[in-house]
Amino acid sequence: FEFSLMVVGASGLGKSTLINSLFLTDLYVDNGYHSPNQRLPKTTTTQCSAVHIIEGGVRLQLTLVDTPGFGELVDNTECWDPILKYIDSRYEEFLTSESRVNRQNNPDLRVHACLYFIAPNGHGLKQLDIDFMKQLHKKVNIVPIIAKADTFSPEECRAFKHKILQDINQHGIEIYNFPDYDFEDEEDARTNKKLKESIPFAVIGSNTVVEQNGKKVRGRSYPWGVVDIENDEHCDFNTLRNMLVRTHMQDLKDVTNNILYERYRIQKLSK
Amino acid sequence: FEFSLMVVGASGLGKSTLINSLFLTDLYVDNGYHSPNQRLPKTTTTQCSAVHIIEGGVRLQLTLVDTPGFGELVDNTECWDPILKYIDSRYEEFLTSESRVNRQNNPDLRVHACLYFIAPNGHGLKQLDIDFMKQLHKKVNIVPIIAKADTFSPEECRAFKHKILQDINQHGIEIYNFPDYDFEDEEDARTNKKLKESIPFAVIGSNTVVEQNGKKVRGRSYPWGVVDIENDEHCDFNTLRNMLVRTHMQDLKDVTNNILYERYRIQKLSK
Ligand SMILES: Nc1nc2c(ncn2[C@@H]2O[C@H](COP(=O)(O)OP(=O)(O)O)[C@@H](O)[C@H]2O)c(=O)[nH]1
Ligand SMILES: Nc1nc2c(ncn2[C@@H]2O[C@H](COP(=O)(O)OP(=O)(O)O)[C@@H](O)[C@H]2O)c(=O)[nH]1
Repeated sequence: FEFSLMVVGASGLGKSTLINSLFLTDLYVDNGYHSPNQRLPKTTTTQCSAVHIIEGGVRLQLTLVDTPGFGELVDNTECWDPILKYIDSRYEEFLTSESRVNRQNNPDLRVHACLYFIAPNGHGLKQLDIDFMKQLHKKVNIVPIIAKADTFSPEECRAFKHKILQDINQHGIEIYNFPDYDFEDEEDARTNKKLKESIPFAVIGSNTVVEQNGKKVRGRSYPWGVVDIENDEHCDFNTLRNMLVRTHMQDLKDVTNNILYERYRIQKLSK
Repeated sequence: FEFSLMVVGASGLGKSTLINSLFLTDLYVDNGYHSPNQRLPKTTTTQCSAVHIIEGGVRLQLTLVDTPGFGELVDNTECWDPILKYIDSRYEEFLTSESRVNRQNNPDLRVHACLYFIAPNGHGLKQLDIDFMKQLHKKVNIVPIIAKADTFSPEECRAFKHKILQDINQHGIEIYNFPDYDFEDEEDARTNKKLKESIPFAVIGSNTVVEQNGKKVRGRSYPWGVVDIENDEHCDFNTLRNMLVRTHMQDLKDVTNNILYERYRIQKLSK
């Protein structure tokens, strides 16, 4: 089972920490991404690491596409170009392999989801966020994420989410749409509804285990209290993890294959 | 007693909140700055508001220089230009007024300190921060501030401060230097030493009063705990306030007059 996840956002927004938290691995540490000294923040070359992980009993071939240097410069004009090229070249590869006689065992390296990290500063989307999403929304499933959500109090978080959605609608940005499945289960229907209402997910990530009231939790320890990233009162980490890794991974792949890739294919073949 | 304070940093870093916290006023709310709708984030016109406040029994004519739109665009090349122009035109005004016959009552609107807000994301100074400070450090007292310091755990904060100072030294940036006064008092000497060691100040601002263990504090209320901005264990707010409004205000004015303005004057007159 293959899944390719792209991670985009300015340096220091907690991307590596979140990916490690999501998949309970030290992918980034192993690949040397975690060390700031090893990063070259001025490069915008996308970097991939392929990892095998077991999630819920399923062996997952996860490809992580990191996009270092995004938004790092004083002049960030078209800093999405390398990202666009990456996505298109995976589509191109797939198009070529699709037309071969023997096409059973071709890997699917197309980007199935792009986690776009929004800084918890600002009063809404920045111009760069808007420009980036407009360039990418017709090519890849964009899942906007509010990074380092522990910067917000609950009311500020609600207001910020509301403003982000307003900006997204106002600029005609199409983010990944959670389909309304026919839920047999009342519980599942409620969970799905709650999921849709939490967008954009406000996440907090952590690679460390801390103590909270005598029990060990994955979180962040502050002088004024302990964040538990798996507590739904604290952030949407669990919500994101459930939808990405459990309930919606197949749909993200289907939308990529049936809609986004088809759009590329039609454009390419009708030239 | 006049003091002119410039505030620079990207939108949403808590600048208005901090200024209101420092001077216990709603300057920004009164001036309409606080409302995001009234802001035009794409303008980089410096905006001034003059306020009379009483601090420690002294009537202070405080001029606040806000710099909306700083770093807001996709291309931020030379976004410091309007700021440079503002500082130079105040020097020019002063130079002109100094040469008049009757120069007793001329207001001193030269910028005495520039609070530069560093985002608590990233792994150190961003390129824009470095470029800005290099353009401004010979013209104005730069006091770098780590904004929204409640994003950091104590260890992360120490590491970030260390990295910022490293970047500042590496790029030859001259920030405002706290002079070593001859302290008669042991206590004052220790306080001054502690001050110098806290740079850059990691601040948290708040316009709201919240409850912490039954007492009211100015702070931020999170599901996992309450930040008290006046608690030195939580942030350097008190340290910044003391140095800016009490102990070092005169020195900031002296350095501006004796060193920074003189540099401008010599350059101007020797042309
Ligand atoms: N406040 C806060 N800090 C975080 C969070 N996630 C990571 N960090 C910290 O932010 C810093 C940068 O994280 P990193 O994952 O390296 O960011 P990246 O550059 O986007 O990959 C580290 O000091 C992390 O411990 C979070 O959810 N909240
Ligand atoms: N986490 C955190 N949030 C803050 C802090 N100061 C202000 N805020 C919040 O950040 C948002 C933007 O603040 P504002 O003062 O308008 O920022 P400005 O655009 O830089 O003037 C508001 O929701 C504030 O309540 C702080 O120290 N820490």
